[in-house]
Amino acid sequence: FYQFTVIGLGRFGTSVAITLERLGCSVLAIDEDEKKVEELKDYVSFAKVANATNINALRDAGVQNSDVVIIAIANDIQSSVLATLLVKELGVKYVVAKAVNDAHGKILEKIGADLVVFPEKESGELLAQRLVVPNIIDFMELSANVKIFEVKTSPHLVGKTLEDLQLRRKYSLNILAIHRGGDIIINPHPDERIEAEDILYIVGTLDSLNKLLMVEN
Amino acid sequence: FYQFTVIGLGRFGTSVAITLERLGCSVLAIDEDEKKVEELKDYVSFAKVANATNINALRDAGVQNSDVVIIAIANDIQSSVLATLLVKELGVKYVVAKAVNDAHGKILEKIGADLVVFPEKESGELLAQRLVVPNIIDFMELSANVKIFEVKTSPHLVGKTLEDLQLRRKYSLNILAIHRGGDIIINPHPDERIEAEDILYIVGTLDSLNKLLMVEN
Ligand SMILES: Nc1ncnc2c1ncn2[C@@H]1O[C@H](COP(=O)(O)OP(=O)(O)OP(=O)(O)O)[C@@H](O)[C@H]1O
Ligand SMILES: Nc1ncnc2c1ncn2[C@@H]1O[C@H](COP(=O)(O)OP(=O)(O)OP(=O)(O)O)[C@@H](O)[C@H]1O
Repeated sequence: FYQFTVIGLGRFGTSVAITLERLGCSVLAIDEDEKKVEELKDYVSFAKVANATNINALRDAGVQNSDVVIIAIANDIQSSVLATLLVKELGVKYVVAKAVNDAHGKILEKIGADLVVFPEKESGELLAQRLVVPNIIDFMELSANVKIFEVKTSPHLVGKTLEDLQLRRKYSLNILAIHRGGDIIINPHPDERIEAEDILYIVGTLDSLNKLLMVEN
Repeated sequence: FYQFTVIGLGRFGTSVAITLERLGCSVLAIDEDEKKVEELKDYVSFAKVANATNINALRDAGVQNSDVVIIAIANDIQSSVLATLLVKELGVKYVVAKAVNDAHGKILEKIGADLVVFPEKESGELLAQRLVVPNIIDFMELSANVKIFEVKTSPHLVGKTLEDLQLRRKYSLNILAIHRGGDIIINPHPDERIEAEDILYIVGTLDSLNKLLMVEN
């Protein structure tokens, strides 16, 4: 597994650091705020106080030994940009940087960030999709318009078989899996009958999914 | 489609509002900061300046006519909690509130939020998963340990058929779909041969996916 450094222990940075450790990685967590480092030190492999706009502080902390560095300083655009530049100068191969808007994102790309992320923007888009079709729990993009949707079963689907519903012919939808109780049924048969608590994994467009879920509602 | 109100036009709230409009919904965007309202008014159906901790201001703005209200005020916990309480008092059926930490989230639930979201925490977890297995573009949870992973093809998989790989027998993995160029192949046949630019949609645990992608690397 790779060695990671997370710089900036706001809500986003903290979540990245904790999740990486939970997945079995070794994380070096850095923040200039001693209090933030103190709060996190029991949850990560290494936690150090350092100002990420000071290249010596970064070197002393050992950042150059990381395969991946995540720069999660957000509101201070100048510090975020400078820290990204310095971490690249230290020779780190893969640098991820959080941006607060498109302009900030472009600057980060220009100065060498390998991946720019917009956490609030991405989670806002995700929530909006989940709200537009209330049954949608989550989704994953397959292409510009086609997604895999994780949906709660609508009452009017309960008791019907997949064949009754004619998902492919009537709605151009494909059901990939059903999560029922503790079981996952992959590629369910046409005679599989939908039950009230089923979670369905369906491929198609949002429009066709809407048609399926809105029918008889 | 439902009528939505978004209160609090930070990065998260703005993203929710714009995405809802893009999906065809009608959005009322509210913020106490005139500048934020001004910046968004060309992208939403209605944009009004209002202090969300004032019930008369909310009523004048017409918030009670919305089916769903998203309260995206974050750093000011007191305002976020009061706004949530007032919006519920106005009779809005479904209220989503952004929380900055677990304590804030518990308070919001207690005072009536129907859904509490932690955008920075959720996107931090997502990024961490994407980084641990570098091929992972995205994933969706099927159950506590099983996920649908969207992955880039590893070089050592290219040219092999699904049957060669014995995904089910060797790795307990199932390939649900292949995204190749503009096409999506659902439930590919065992004789399907993997190509260099394929995006694979695979069901299984992170551990088994890791084994598949790390073999011969
Ligand atoms: N030069 C620096 N060196 C190290 N840490 C820094 C530096 N500048 C800012 N930080 C730290 O980055 C962290 C995140 O910063 P910021 O306040 O921009 O994000 P935030 O909006 O709180 O983030 P989030 O939305 O993820 O909660 C803070 O804990 C701050 O102490
Ligand atoms: N009482 C209130 N009534 C209306 N709007 C409010 C009120 N209090 C705060 N806001 C607005 O909520 C918005 C978001 O607030 P906040 O600063 O907490 O979030 P943020 O950290 O910038 O959010 P994000 O992380 O989504 O960018 C701001 O635009 C602010 O003007």
